[in-house]
Amino acid sequence: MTQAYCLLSKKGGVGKTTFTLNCAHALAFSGFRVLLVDLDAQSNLTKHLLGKGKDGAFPRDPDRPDISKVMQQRCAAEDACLETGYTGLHLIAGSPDLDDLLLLNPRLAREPMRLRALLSPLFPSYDYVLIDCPPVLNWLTRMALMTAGDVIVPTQPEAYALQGLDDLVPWLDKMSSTAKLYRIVINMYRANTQLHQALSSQIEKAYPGRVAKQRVRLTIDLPEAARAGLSVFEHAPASLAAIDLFSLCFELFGLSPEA
Amino acid sequence: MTQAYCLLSKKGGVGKTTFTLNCAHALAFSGFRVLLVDLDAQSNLTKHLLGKGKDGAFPRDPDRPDISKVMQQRCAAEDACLETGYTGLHLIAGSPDLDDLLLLNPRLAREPMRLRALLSPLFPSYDYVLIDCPPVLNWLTRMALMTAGDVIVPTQPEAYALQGLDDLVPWLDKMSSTAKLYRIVINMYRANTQLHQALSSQIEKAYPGRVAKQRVRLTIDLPEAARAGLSVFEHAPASLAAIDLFSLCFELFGLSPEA
Ligand SMILES: Nc1ncnc2c1ncn2[C@@H]1O[C@H](COP(=O)(O)OP(=O)(O)OP(=O)(O)O)[C@@H](O)[C@H]1O
Ligand SMILES: Nc1ncnc2c1ncn2[C@@H]1O[C@H](COP(=O)(O)OP(=O)(O)OP(=O)(O)O)[C@@H](O)[C@H]1O
Ligand SMILES: [Mg+2]
Ligand SMILES: [Mg+2]
Repeated sequence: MTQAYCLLSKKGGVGKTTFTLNCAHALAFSGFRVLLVDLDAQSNLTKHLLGKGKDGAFPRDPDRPDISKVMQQRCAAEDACLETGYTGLHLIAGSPDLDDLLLLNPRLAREPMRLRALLSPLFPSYDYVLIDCPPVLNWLTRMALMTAGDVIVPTQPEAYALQGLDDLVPWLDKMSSTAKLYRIVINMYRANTQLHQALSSQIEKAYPGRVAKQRVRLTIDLPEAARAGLSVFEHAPASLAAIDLFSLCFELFGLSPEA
Repeated sequence: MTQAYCLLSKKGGVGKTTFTLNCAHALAFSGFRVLLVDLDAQSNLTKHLLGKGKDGAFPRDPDRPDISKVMQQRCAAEDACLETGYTGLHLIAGSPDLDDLLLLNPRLAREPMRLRALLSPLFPSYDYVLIDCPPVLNWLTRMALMTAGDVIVPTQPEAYALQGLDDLVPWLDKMSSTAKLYRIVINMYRANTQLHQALSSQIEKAYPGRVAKQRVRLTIDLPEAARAGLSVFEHAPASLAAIDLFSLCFELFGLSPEA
């Protein structure tokens, strides 16, 4: 039974891409088949996975299939599933064209099920599907919501990010007749600060039962791993970041620590 | 001679709102007249400045003038300049309606000078205008670019943010026939990490003459101040954050340290 998740937030820079990348690796290293979908015109996830050229250069390739071409039906979804060099980890690439997609295809704004229709035939080939989203709640991320069963919402325990949560949750309720399952994950947690302790408790009180027990601490290992083009499990396997993320995967996906 | 700036980035969560808020306070506290424009549907800047209710509650007010109504010409720009409780600091509020604006007024996508036409009559009343933008490069932030003379681009010295810079600079060149003046500011700088030192140097080499010498360090004082609904100059006036930001204002705006 394929489990599909979208990484969603209104607030920018809370860790959507970082979580997508590292959770995907934890799942693939544990033997599961994982499909990643990069729905962000920024395409950090794609550049991370495909940017293995000299100096992490990201080879521009106008012939590369990507999610924008899939959504315009200029290529078949199964032809867009790219190998990443990691066993069991495939990627449908993002593209800058995502920003112009609505101008090219205005109808997409009224077809919230389009992405689901195009991607769900692929699902039986994967155990997990993770969709990385841009920091926006709009027609495009609505499509992601309709495609995935569940939602993971990273957040910083800080004022502006909390304001983003207050916008996101009503939007989720508005977007689907049955409220989607969503889990909030506290990221960049600085345990030794009163602010983060207080706001983390505040989030847990405001969204009871929705907040992952595992908080992911602020650590230089995560951006270092991104810089190296690696998951934190490869770059810093004994780090607090690796431990936090693996525990998070256990909590979110039931991933067994014995794996 | 009014100086207008937009705070721009493709990458989310790099510090646009934090810089807008705190630089505006530094300027207003120094006796200048400052107009803030919140162009982000998230409206963190607006909620920060107007959210002085109990528990920082942000009073919903359908009659409040905001930038969305100004752009639809449902209210005059000068009527939208709200007092903030700080001398010399005015705000044109953001609104969630910014996300639907293009659906309501599709013509706006083809009128990049519209915002400038609506706001420039206000400029003579202010010494500085700062426009806080959402993390996107599109028709709306293009309007901000056309309205402001200069651009401030906060960035983290981390891989994904650097990828955002590589998208932003060509976009700036494409958007204006004379390349807009832009300054990159390194934010959330962790001086004791090899990663941040190396990537900061890399940014300086890639954008010679464009990167502010002053880097703003990662510090809990900035999110704490945001939580308190204050600028860092009020919340933690002797902090490294206050020093870094004031020095940055000196460098960016020629703000005198004797003020
Ligand atoms: N726990 C953490 N500790 C330290 N740095 C982190 C942590 N999580 C993420 N980061 C770093 O913070 C930055 C923002 O993270 P990321 O890009 O994953 O967020 P995002 O939500 O995908 O942003 P956007 O809204 O732009 O898509 C990145 O440079 C990333 O390496
Ligand atoms: N130098 C810093 N040190 C520590 N925290 C910071 C620093 N600068 C900003 N922050 C915090 O980081 C978070 C992101 O900053 P901010 O919201 O200003 O970024 P932004 O670019 O406006 O984000 P968005 O793309 O969502 O509009 C906020 O919680 C803010 O308080
Ligand atoms: Mg991202
Ligand atoms: Mg902001």
